[in-house]
Amino acid sequence: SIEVKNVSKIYGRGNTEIRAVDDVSLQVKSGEIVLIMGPSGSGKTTLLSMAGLLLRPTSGDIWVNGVQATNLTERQLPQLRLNSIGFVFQAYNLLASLTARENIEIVSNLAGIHASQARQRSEELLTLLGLETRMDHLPSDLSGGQKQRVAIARALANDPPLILADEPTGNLDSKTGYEVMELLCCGLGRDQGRSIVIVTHDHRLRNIADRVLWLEDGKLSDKVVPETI
Amino acid sequence: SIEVKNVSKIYGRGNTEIRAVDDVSLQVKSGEIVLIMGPSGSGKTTLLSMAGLLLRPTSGDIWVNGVQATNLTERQLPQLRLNSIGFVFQAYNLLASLTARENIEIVSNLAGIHASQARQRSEELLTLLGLETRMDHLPSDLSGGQKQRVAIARALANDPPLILADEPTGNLDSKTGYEVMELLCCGLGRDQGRSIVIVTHDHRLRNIADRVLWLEDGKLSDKVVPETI
Ligand SMILES: Nc1ncnc2c1ncn2[C@@H]1O[C@H](COP(=O)(O)OP(=O)(O)OP(=O)(O)O)[C@@H](O)[C@H]1O
Ligand SMILES: Nc1ncnc2c1ncn2[C@@H]1O[C@H](COP(=O)(O)OP(=O)(O)OP(=O)(O)O)[C@@H](O)[C@H]1O
Ligand SMILES: [Mg+2]
Ligand SMILES: [Mg+2]
Repeated sequence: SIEVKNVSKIYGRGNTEIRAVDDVSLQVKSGEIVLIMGPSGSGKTTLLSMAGLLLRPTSGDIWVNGVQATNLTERQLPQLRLNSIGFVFQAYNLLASLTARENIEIVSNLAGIHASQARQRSEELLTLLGLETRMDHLPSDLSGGQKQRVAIARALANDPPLILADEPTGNLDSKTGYEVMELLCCGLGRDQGRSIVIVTHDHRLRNIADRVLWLEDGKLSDKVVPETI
Repeated sequence: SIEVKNVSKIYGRGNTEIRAVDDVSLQVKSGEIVLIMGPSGSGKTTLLSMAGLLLRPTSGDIWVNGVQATNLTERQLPQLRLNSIGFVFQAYNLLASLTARENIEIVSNLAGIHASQARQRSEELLTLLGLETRMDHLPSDLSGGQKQRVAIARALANDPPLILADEPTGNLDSKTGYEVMELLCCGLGRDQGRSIVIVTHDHRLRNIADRVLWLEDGKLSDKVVPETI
């Protein structure tokens, strides 16, 4: 689960100050899937990064799995992140010198999972995502959508109780995007209470959401703007 | 205009050989907008990169604006690219140490355009793309969709006769994506005969296309698979 309370983020100072996230509060329970949609530049990545403990809020509080993260020191955050959060980055952030499977296994190793079990897990996930023939390739030899799927597999590696995904289908065709949606919402034992927050521009993902929220100019609301046709 | 004739691309050797593009032929006339859709990993970026003279085909020929590019030496290609092709990269490929406007002005400078005219052009394009408040920011301070729009502006900087865009709306919300479509298809004097090839997963772009092609396992056809609902 995740709770964000009166959280704001200001970048810059003085004339160049920008209030990217403005007094946002949000709660996602176990087993819930919440979508956050909104215009480009509205603060979605900034909000998700704070929820994922990758960025300090300017003000406000954050609880991850019941732990008040905003009260922890910088040194305590990595452990909480590793064990509780699977983050899918908008730009994937894969390690360039590791193969697809190694990019996934490394997060299992860091969490103390045995090498053979880590290997089995990475193979299972990559196969579910249609990448069984690309497992030993470096990111530079993968297509955009293949890298995106490796990033998704990595977030699922340690079966975390919280998944935060930043535009996970942006580079996927309709069919592959559908399979990813299926996996996130219904595959891999989600009935065990995992919370999922998906930032997306893809209106089709609304089919798997319990709730859809709208972020505009850093402010959250539930008045979702329908698709422009 | 662009013509691609019996073009193939093979990556790797022996066991790891992958035929990413398989005997593809394609012709796009002046004033035409052609979409290329297809599954993730099917060869779209590879095909577009060869059309954009960024990647040598393993076999086949390519004509850009009537010039047989496959007959030129490596040293002759940059000039042809600079003057004839505007390329929007799937991963944007912006220069990290230059601001949004500088990323656009540098391609104008390289083409011999005066600094003041280059500046006017970059401001016009960034404003049309909704980025007037972000012109002096570095890519690291921009959202994913803002970087994507800078990449689009850069491709349009020198008003080239050929635009090749690799998934130009993947990180844009519906309304912003619509404005980009409008710009590509109908803004900026397209009636002057510019050819546009757009690789995309976004079925809404079909509204502005003259033709839609389908690439699967490196092979091109016109049997387009409809959206999975
Ligand atoms: N440098 C490379 N070395 C080896 N294989 C590569 C290389 N670049 C791409 N490939 C492979 O070639 C195939 C086609 O890649 P390409 O990037 O053209 O796909 P795409 O259609 O653009 O996919 P997406 O929609 O995911 O962007 C993929 O299977 C990819 O893994
Ligand atoms: N490090 C930074 N310094 C200054 N401004 C920033 C920084 N990072 C982001 N911004 C600005 O904050 C605003 C929100 O950015 P954010 O990346 O959260 O948007 P977003 O909703 O994810 O957009 P997109 O849909 O395009 O990915 C944008 O206007 C962006 O330019
Ligand atoms: Mg973003
Ligand atoms: Mg691609």
